[in-house]
This record gives sequence, C-alpha cells and structure tokens, in this order.
Amino acid sequence: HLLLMAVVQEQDLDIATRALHEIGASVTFLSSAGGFLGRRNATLLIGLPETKEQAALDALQTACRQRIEYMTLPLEGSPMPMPAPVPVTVGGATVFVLPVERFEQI
Amino acid sequence: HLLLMAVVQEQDLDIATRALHEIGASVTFLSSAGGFLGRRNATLLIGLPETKEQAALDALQTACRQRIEYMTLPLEGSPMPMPAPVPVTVGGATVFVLPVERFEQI
Amino acid sequence: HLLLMAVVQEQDLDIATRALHEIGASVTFLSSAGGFLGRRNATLLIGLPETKEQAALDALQTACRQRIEYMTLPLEGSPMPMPAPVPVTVGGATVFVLPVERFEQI
Ligand SMILES: Nc1ncnc2c1ncn2[C@@H]1O[C@@H]2COP(=O)(O)O[C@H]3[C@@H](O)[C@H](n4cnc5c(N)ncnc54)O[C@@H]3COP(=O)(O)O[C@H]2[C@H]1O
Ligand SMILES: Nc1ncnc2c1ncn2[C@@H]1O[C@@H]2COP(=O)(O)O[C@H]3[C@@H](O)[C@H](n4cnc5c(N)ncnc54)O[C@@H]3COP(=O)(O)O[C@H]2[C@H]1O
Ligand SMILES: Nc1ncnc2c1ncn2[C@@H]1O[C@@H]2COP(=O)(O)O[C@H]3[C@@H](O)[C@H](n4cnc5c(N)ncnc54)O[C@@H]3COP(=O)(O)O[C@H]2[C@H]1O
Repeated sequence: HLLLMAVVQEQDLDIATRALHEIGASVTFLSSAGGFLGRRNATLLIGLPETKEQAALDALQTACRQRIEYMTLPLEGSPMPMPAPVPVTVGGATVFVLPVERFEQI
Repeated sequence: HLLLMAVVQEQDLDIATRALHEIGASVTFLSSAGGFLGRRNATLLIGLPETKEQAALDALQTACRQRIEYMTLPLEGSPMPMPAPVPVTVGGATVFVLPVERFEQI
Repeated sequence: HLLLMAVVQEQDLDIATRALHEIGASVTFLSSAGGFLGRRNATLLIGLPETKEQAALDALQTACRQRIEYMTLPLEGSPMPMPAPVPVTVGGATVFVLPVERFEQI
C-alpha cells in the first residue's frame, strides 16, 4: 500500500474527487493553505494499493488545472505601497507518494 | 520511530485520544472530511516509537466503533429525485503506519 | 525528496514560514490542535530535496520558541474543583521526516 498526499486547488476538488472515486480510490480531505500566496487549497490523503498509483496520478493530472494568480508587490524606493501585480502560476497538483509500512482498517 | 495517520469518526475522538494518552502516545488532530459521504471526521497524527505500534492500533480498535450512515440516492428513471436511503458502514478507523527517517523535537 | 511534517505553535507560524522560504522551501499549512492541551497549532507540510533537510530543521529550530502554557487541574479529595495551575512546556517544533517514493508536480 501507498499513501498519496496531494495539494490541489480548491476549484479542482470536485473533479479530482470524482476522478479518484472512478478508479476505486478513497479520499480524505484536509483543508490547507499555501505558504507563499496564502490561498486556501486542499490536501488530499489517498491510500491505495501500489497497482493503482499510476491511475491515481493520471486522474489528478486530468482533473487539476494550472491557473494564473496575481500577487501585488509594493514598488521599491516608493514611499507609497504601489501595487505592481505579479503573475504566479499555481497548480495542477503537488503530489507526494509515501511508502506505507502497514495499512489497517479496524 | 513511526508516524500513524488515523482517520477516525468525530464521535470517537475523545475516547480515542484518551486511550492513546493512556499508552503514553501524543496526538495532533487535523480536521478532515470523507470524500465519499462528505461527513466531517478527524485525522490523527500519532508519532511514536516502534515498540508502541501494536498498543496504539489496539487502542484505536477499542475506541473506534463501526456505524451505519445513510445516503439518499434518487431512483433511476424517475423524473423526481425520490430518496432511496442506502446504508453505508463507516469506521472504526483507517490507519496508515508510515516509516519515519528522522524524528526531532526542536 | 523528503516530506517534513512539523507541528509548530501558532505564534511561530509567520517566522517559521519566512525562514523556510528563505532557504527555498515551499510550505503547505494544515490547521491542527494538540491532543493534550487542546490548543490550536499548525502542521506544516514541507516537501524538499534531501540536500535541504538540515537547513529546514535549522530554520525551524531558529524560528520556533519554547513556551510555558498552564493547565488547571482540580485538587484531589476536594469537593470543589479548585484550580491548581500546572506549567507545561510546549514547543519549539515536533518534526517528522518522511521518506518519499515519488514527488510529482503535475
Ligand atoms: N519560494 C517561492 N518562490 C517563488 N514562487 C513560489 C515559491 N513558493 C511557491 N511559489 C509559487 O507560488 C505558487 C503558490 O504557492 P503556495 O505555497 O501558496 O501553494 C503551494 C503549496 O501549498 C503546495 N506546495 C507546492 N510545492 C510544495 C512543496 N514542495 N512542499 C509543500 N507544499 C507544496 O502547493 C501549492 C501550489 O504550488 P505551485 O508550485 O503549483 O504554485 C506555487 C509556485 O508557483
Ligand atoms: N484508502 C483510504 N484513503 C484515504 N482515506 C480513507 C481511505 N479509506 C477510508 N478513508 C477515510 O475514512 C473514512 C471512513 O471510511 P470507511 O471505509 O470506514 O467507510 C467508507 C466506506 O464504507 C464507504 N465508501 C468509501 N468509498 C467508497 C467507494 N468508492 N465505494 C463504495 N463505498 C465507499 O463510505 C464510507 C465513508 O467514506 P468516506 O470517504 O466519506 O470517509 C472515509 C475516508 O475519509
Ligand atoms: N509524538 C507526537 N505525535 C504527534 N503530535 C505530537 C507529538 N509530540 C508533540 N506533538 C504535537 O506537538 C504539540 C506540542 O508538543 P510538545 O511536546 O512541545 O508539548 C507538549 C508536552 O510538553 C506536553 N504533553 C503532551 N503529551 C503529554 C503527555 N502524554 N503527558 C505529559 N505531558 C504531555 O503538553 C504539550 C502540548 O501537547 P499537545 O498534545 O497539546 O500538543 C502537541 C502535539 O500537537
């Protein structure tokens, strides 16, 4: 067994969950936030047999889109915080595949 | 050291935490939700020495109960969403035992 | 790649995040609570290459402070719950370094 921890954008949550259920994977949602932009996102815990690893990654690849978010930075040397919006690419998904020593449903 | 991640039902949280403290284990709660039924549950992070692994699993086994939840599905072919409640067994606990390369209290 | 899961006190969150960004690490915040004192804290998910492991631990060491919290316990044998505040040392940070089989940004 493996445990996937996938950080996905809020907007992709429904599609990602449905795609994972379609391959027979169960999911637990943890609500989370990104450290850089501070936006709310979701961390999915997906425990599955090794045989389903690639199918789960493909499901996330299909479901999770890349988007442009903007952050505003004040201009250097200016006495005023003048917004200068900087585009930041966010997503699809950031996935960690962790080895599991033991998986129990008790 | 090992890290247990255990998804438990809300109703079992107090008993599970007390049972884990009784075996000298520390717990961090993450609030979470199930992907299938959408109900709020809790994910426990339990870091402990390998010698306590079985005791922790036994504590969760004792504390976490199986319950029947109902989900309503519309009847196929009907123009009206007619609730047909389907029983779903939830719980005791779903536990992932993860190997830990390094454990630090800093 | 490795995945660090670090339970840190709320008060240290900003400093810890900034220190981790300074070493080029990305962070996801999960809001969490301690099982013993019940206080809200934060669990940081920090995925990084093995070469940055020590730098991340040093960043957390510098950012996260130890504090004294008080819990009140009723006096034994007393018919009244008489508060007897007990000092409990909390923090810096509790860190689990987990091996990662596969790290994907998709
Ligand atoms: N130090 C830095 N310098 C310049 N740009 C930076 C940066 N850290 C992040 N970014 C950019 O900002 C986006 C949002 O990052 P955030 O940390 O809010 O939100 C992140 C974070 O919550 C999580 N994440 C990504 N990589 C991670 C990692 N190695 N460990 C833990 N969480 C990660 O996934 C979310 C989306 O990440 P994604 O890479 O798609 O998108 C990132 C990336 O394009
Ligand atoms: N392999 C895994 N990886 C990550 N998290 C896991 C997991 N297995 C279980 N969980 C977590 O534990 C909760 C209870 O699961 P349980 O299997 O007892 O009880 C489940 C199971 O009896 C049933 N169920 C779940 N997925 C199903 C599916 N794809 N088809 C049919 N029944 C399903 O519905 C109940 C509630 O499921 P829900 O997803 O809302 O909530 C799940 C989920 O949050
Ligand atoms: N092995 C582990 N696995 C998972 N999470 C862990 C962990 N060790 C620590 N944590 C997390 O870090 C928080 C701070 O722990 P710390 O050991 O600094 O500070 C602890 C410790 O000094 C004390 N404490 C915890 N458990 C105790 C116990 N069973 N007996 C006596 N004192 C305890 O109370 C403070 C607050 O504990 P609390 O549980 O509220 O909050 C804990 C918990 O959320």
